[in-house]
This record gives sequence, C-alpha cells and structure tokens, in this order.
Amino acid sequence: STRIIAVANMKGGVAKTTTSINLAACLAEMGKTALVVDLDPQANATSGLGIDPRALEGSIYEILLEDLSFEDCVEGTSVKGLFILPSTPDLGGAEVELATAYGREHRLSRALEPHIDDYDYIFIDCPPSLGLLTVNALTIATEILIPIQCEYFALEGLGQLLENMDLIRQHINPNLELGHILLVMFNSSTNLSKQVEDEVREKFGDKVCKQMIPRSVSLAEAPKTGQPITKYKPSSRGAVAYKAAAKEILAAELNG
Amino acid sequence: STRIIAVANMKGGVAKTTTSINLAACLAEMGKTALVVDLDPQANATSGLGIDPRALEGSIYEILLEDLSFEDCVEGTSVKGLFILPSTPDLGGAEVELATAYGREHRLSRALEPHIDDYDYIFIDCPPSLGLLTVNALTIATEILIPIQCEYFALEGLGQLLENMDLIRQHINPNLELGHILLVMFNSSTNLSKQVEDEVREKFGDKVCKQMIPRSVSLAEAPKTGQPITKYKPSSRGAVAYKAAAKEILAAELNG
Ligand SMILES: Nc1ncnc2c1ncn2[C@@H]1O[C@H](COP(=O)(O)OP(=O)(O)OP(=O)(O)O)[C@@H](O)[C@H]1O
Ligand SMILES: Nc1ncnc2c1ncn2[C@@H]1O[C@H](COP(=O)(O)OP(=O)(O)OP(=O)(O)O)[C@@H](O)[C@H]1O
Ligand SMILES: [Mg+2]
Ligand SMILES: [Mg+2]
Repeated sequence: STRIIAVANMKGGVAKTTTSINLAACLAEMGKTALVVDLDPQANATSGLGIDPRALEGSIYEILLEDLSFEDCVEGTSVKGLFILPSTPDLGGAEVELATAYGREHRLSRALEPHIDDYDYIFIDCPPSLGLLTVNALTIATEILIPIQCEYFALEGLGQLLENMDLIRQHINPNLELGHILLVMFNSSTNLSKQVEDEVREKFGDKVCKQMIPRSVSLAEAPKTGQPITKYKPSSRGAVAYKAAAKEILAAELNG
Repeated sequence: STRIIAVANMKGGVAKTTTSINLAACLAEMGKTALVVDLDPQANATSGLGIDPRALEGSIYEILLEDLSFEDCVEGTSVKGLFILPSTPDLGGAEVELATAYGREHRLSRALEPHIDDYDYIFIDCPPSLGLLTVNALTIATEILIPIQCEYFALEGLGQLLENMDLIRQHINPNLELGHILLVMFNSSTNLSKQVEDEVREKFGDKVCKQMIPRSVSLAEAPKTGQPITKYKPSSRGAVAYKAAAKEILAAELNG
C-alpha cells in the first residue's frame, strides 16, 4: 500500500525540500510512482522541480481552502513517474485561515484520500513550523522522515516535534510512525558533524539511515535548473547518497 | 533613540539567530546596551547565549499570553551590556492562541514599550514564518534586517516578506523601514554565491551591507559554548565579518 511520508522538522534550512525532491526522484527512477506535495508557502519544492509558482491556476492553497479538485492542480515533472502538487505564496495566509475552519486538521487528507492508490510514495514537504499545515501533513502521513542537519541547533527543536507527533498519534492519526531520521549536510572535515552524528545514532539507533547526505554544492545548484540531483549531476556525491538513502527507505517497506 | 531591528526571513536556516546574537554582541562590545528578543519556539537565541530554555520560570510566552512582566523574564549574558528576553518551546502554541486574542498584533509592543529606553539596540530574532509572531516583531520594529543566504532558494520568499512589510507599514506601523540586507554563508569558491550576490546587489543597491558573512565552521560551533563568536573565537573570519557589519549598521544611524 502507499507510503505517505511527511518530511518535517521545525528547524529551518535542514534540507526538507532537498530531501523531498531527491528521494522522490530516486524512487521514480527505480520505477515507482511518486508524488511530492509542497505544503510550504515558499514553494521551494515547486520551483525546485521546474514549475513557476506565480504561473499556476490552482495550487494546494485552493485545495485546502476553496475545495478545488486534486486533478486540477497536480502537475508532471521532468522525471518520468514523478508528480507534484504545487504551492504558491497564497498558502502564507492558510495558517491563520485554517485556525477557525471546520475540519481544519483533515483538509489535506480529505483532498488526497481518493488519489492515494495512484502512487507508491507520497512525500509531503513541510514548512519550518509545527502549525496547522504540518498538522495536516501528520494527519494523513503513515510515517515521518526527519532530516537532521549535522550542526549544534539541530537537536534543539527535535523534542517538540516528537511530542507533537505523539499528540497527533493519540488524537488524530493512530497509524503515524517515526520512519527514518536522515543526517544531512554532513561535513566530514569538522568535529561538529561527527559529534552530532554520534549523538543522534546513540539516541535513535536503527531509525537513523546508515547513509548520510554530504554537504555538496551541486545539491544547492540543482534547484536553479528545476531538476532533481539525479538529472542535474547523476554521478555527484549528492546523487549517489540520495540513491543509497532511497534504497534504505525502499528496503524498510519490504521488511514491513 | 533606540533602534528596534527585526531580523526576519521566512526562509529557514539563513542565520537569523546567528546574526541576531552576533550583531548584538558586537554592538555591546562597542559600548552599546543591547537586547536580543527570542521570538522563536525553537529558542535557539536563548540556548546560543548560554541559557537553558527548559530551566526558565518566565519567558516571552508568558509575556505575550499571560501578562507576565518584562522584569521577571529578562536575563543577562556572558557579555557586558548584552541582555536577552528568552524563549521556550511553549511559544509553539502562541501562533494559534494569538489568532483569536485581543490586540493580537500589539502584544509584544505593549510589553516592550516601557523598557525601550533602557537599550540602544533591540534585535528581535524571528521564527522562519510570516505568522503572528513575526507580525508582532514588525509592529514594534523601527527597521527590518533581512539575512540572505547565498543560495538559489534565497530569493524565493523575499517578495512575500517585502509585501508583508508594506502591509504592516500601511495598517499597523508607519515607522517600519527596510534597514539592511546582509549576505550570509558566502562561499567564495562557488559560482552560486557570486551569482546570488550580484543579483541581490543589483536589486537592492545600498540597502545591502558591503560586508558579507563567510561560511565558517566556528560560527556553527560557537552556539555550543553558549557564547557569541566575539567571545568564542574573536579573531576568526566570522567574528571579523560580524564586527565590520555591526560598524556599518552603527554608521547608518549617524547619517540618520
Ligand atoms: N547536502 C547539501 N549540501 C549543500 N547544500 C544543501 C544540501 N542540502 C540542502 N542544501 C541547500 O541548503 C539550503 C537549505 O535546504 P532546503 O531549502 O532544502 O531546506 P529546508 O529545510 O527545506 O528549508 P525551509 O526550512 O526553509 O523549508 C538550500 O539552499 C539547499 O539548496
Ligand atoms: N556564516 C556561517 N557559516 C557557517 N555556519 C553558519 C553560518 N551562519 C549560521 N550558521 C549555521 O547554520 C545553521 C542555521 O543558522 P541559524 O540557526 O542562525 O539560522 P536561522 O535562520 O535562525 O534558522 P531558523 O529559520 O530555524 O530560525 C546553524 O546551525 C548555524 O550555526
Ligand atoms: Mg523547504
Ligand atoms: Mg533561528
């Protein structure tokens, strides 16, 4: 059955978008059908996959707040088998608008529900907060993937995210599990990265992907071309690392 | 009179906290009295200045939502002349709680107003969103400082931030100005950094600080010690760069 993976961490700039785009692209290249849901008003996943957020007729904003249909919004990308539900800056108003709307936590799940079986993997790229947009993602997700940057502030907000996850599991979505933790922007020449790695592996054990994502300029360059790293520089360290991480995620499914 | 600088950018991980801590510390070392207001539930500015958010009796959360007084919360730091109004994870609930509260945009300004004259500079470290916490900061700020990371996604959310700034100026705070734009995490060995620099200087001219902040590991290490870079490694590239940027900000005042 479809795996719905919320890529979430309230810490900003920890490669939530980079991870959503590139894991989804790797799985599509392995023959899976994958969807990226861009749930961030910055619309970085949208532009990172080559779509201009300002040129869109309909986006996730209209789906959540104006009942526009899924079919009218979903778009293809430059990768076969990879699709995106794009975002626009309008989504910026959604946190406050959702605060007093009926069924506010279930808006995304109601819109996605009828289409879930069309995809093997759905990645939801969350904004850097634990507000109602992220709650909508955790309401429909089967698992959460947490990218952790190998730097000091990385562990600060983690406790809150795990607490919120438990609350969602208790009150809204009993199926939600902690899937993987992915260590990103690992810089092998500094002690800092090694210290964070040791601390995270000690605390979370097997939940942490064996594969880490190195800090690498080609990963920061790829979004400018509107392509995932597997198309922009398929043999770069970033592409090789995301492919190995995607295989780990795929394998986790087979073991059940 | 006191300069109240909101350090804001909805893009995550662009050194809002690192800039708030280190500019405030540099100005304190030049003999000014400075306050950092931590308006982020992650409480990175709080821990980055050596205070344990979990050990606090009162924080910015109680000030905004429970009318606790400023004096009961403000704390000193390891730097003479530098103070902090700390945050805790409780602030995570504030966005939703504020949505329906009376005077929701003015809660921070009402709490700070009586104490503004005690400081030469007040830096407000904003969370990575344009929600009610950032609106509270822009309601009392005299100017906004926007850190821009020298990477592709950096320019995506900027338009929205400037639009929101205009709206706040029209409806709530006519004194709010765009102060400085600070280019951060500049990596001189990549084309990407140079391209973003050229684009930002072309678009914003003199608003962009001449001084850029280089990507440097000691800036990422400093928060672990609870000290600003000027105390952790005073002669590092990061410390030298923040000192030069602080001088530019100071000079802007003298010219009026
Ligand atoms: N492994 C990497 N090496 C180098 N740069 C990277 C890497 N991963 C991501 N980046 C760059 O770091 C920046 C932050 O990444 P990204 O935007 O994916 O993070 P995010 O968590 O989605 O941010 P936000 O919190 O704003 O949504 C981007 O400019 C991105 O291109
Ligand atoms: N010039 C620099 N060189 C190297 N690392 C840096 C630099 N500036 C900041 N960092 C590191 O980059 C990460 C992001 O910086 P910081 O937390 O200050 O950003 P932020 O914008 O406050 O993030 P958030 O959006 O989560 O509030 C931190 O781990 C910080 O230590
Ligand atoms: Mg993102
Ligand atoms: Mg911060």
